[in-house]
Amino acid sequence: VLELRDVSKVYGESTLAVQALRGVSLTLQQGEFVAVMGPSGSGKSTLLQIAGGMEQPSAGAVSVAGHDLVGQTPAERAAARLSTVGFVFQSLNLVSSLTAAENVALPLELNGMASRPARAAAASALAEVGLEGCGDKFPDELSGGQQQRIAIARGLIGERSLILADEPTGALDSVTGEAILRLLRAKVDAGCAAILVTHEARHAAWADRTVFLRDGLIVDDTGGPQD
Amino acid sequence: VLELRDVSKVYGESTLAVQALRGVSLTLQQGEFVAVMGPSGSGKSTLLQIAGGMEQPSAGAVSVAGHDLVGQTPAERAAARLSTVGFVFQSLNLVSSLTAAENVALPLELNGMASRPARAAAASALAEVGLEGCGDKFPDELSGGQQQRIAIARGLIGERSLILADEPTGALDSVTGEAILRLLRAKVDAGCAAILVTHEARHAAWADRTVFLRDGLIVDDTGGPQD
Ligand SMILES: Nc1ncnc2c1ncn2[C@@H]1O[C@H](COP(=O)(O)OP(=O)(O)OP(=O)(O)O)[C@@H](O)[C@H]1O
Ligand SMILES: Nc1ncnc2c1ncn2[C@@H]1O[C@H](COP(=O)(O)OP(=O)(O)OP(=O)(O)O)[C@@H](O)[C@H]1O
Ligand SMILES: [Mg+2]
Ligand SMILES: [Mg+2]
Repeated sequence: VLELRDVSKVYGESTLAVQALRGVSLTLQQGEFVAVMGPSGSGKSTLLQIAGGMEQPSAGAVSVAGHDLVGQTPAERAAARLSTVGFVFQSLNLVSSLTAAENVALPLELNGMASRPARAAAASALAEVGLEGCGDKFPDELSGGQQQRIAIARGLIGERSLILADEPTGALDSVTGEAILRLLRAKVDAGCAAILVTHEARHAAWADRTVFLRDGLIVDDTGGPQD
Repeated sequence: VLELRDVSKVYGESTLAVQALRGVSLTLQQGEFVAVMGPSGSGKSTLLQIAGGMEQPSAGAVSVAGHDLVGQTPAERAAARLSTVGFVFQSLNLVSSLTAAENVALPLELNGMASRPARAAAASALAEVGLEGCGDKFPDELSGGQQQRIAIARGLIGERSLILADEPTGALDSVTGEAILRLLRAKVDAGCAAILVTHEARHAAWADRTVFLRDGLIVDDTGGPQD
């Protein structure tokens, strides 16, 4: 489903250049769940942005569901992403002028689904994250953790072959956080692949293996399934 | 330093009204450090916003450093807040058109300090949170955890008598998170009062006591210092 081969990423030019990733390789099969941990600034979000086609790598190859992302135009990448990748951004990126239900329905409507079935699917996705009845509220009428759960529902909705979740439970209490991990695990067991960036070891334990990043390099990989 | 007496908060009108706080009382002396925990949506951020004078309570009394906040105009509240309260917002609220150093210097400059000493103080505050050398970067050139640390440096800078931190370590790895707690504890030991909202029990353990919120009510308070 996902193949990153020797991916590097540099931000900025010459003296101000920051090397965010240095030759990272990662392969995910269908039904595989990988966690990524590492200190702040080590390249975790950059890895997800490149895997999801939102950022171009400076070097190396990226392919998602068989499509080679590096050779494509931004429009081609966006189209491939819409039907394949579900993304939960670290910065949430909710559209403040849309209600919770409209935000969650957005990926489905952008993919051509009619409004009425998209909104129905959004309502049940919101219920799955414990936000039934909040569909008509705008993001700024909700708490930080409630907003994060809207972003999670939007990232998990629809048939995705790859889910990329960037610290999705950072604003949640441990009970709510575990419920979200259970949901993510169920999506993987139903057949998609997922990468979870987290700072919580007990959340990484839900994955099949954990990759550790430090200064843009993969320094450890727990390999086989956790016993 | 802070006294909340029977504070209630309702958002919205009539049938859509949400009762965020229901008669909450909390008193903080100088040098006292209180943690607040509770499920997502239980009223933690609302409590901090009211304690810091950013939101008006629907009922009850609020006084910070002897000033009664409820009777004041927004301008009077803002002036009292600038010289008294340091705030770390859950949503960060960084000014994207300012650099990291300019964001951190802002509370000092708004309080009348000249640019040059304010920037020098900002540079050392950024170093205290592990971001030396990032002063000239803009927020969107930094990772999520780096942005959170800018917001923390801004909330702790200058002589504050009350620090209100709303889940300041949600985006940080455990090593960086502990370093931030140590910094907050040092500010309290130097004489200010602080409230920390957190979902991590091991971070709440740094405080003198922990208050638990549920559906807008204080349901538990560990009272005396943790043994
Ligand atoms: N501006 C607003 N308008 C309407 N309702 C609001 C507003 N802000 C918060 N609420 C509601 O008030 C309640 C308390 O919100 P608050 O932000 O204080 O929760 P919290 O405990 O900080 O939660 P979290 O852990 O998710 O950040 C929630 O039910 C929320 O939906
Ligand atoms: N748009 C950008 N422009 C310049 N530098 C950037 C940009 N985005 C990230 N960086 C830099 O690249 C490095 C990696 O950033 P990244 O966001 O991938 O870190 P991260 O591991 O996700 O950290 P965190 O845990 O704090 O979210 C950091 O040093 C950061 O400052
Ligand atoms: Mg990140
Ligand atoms: Mg909150």
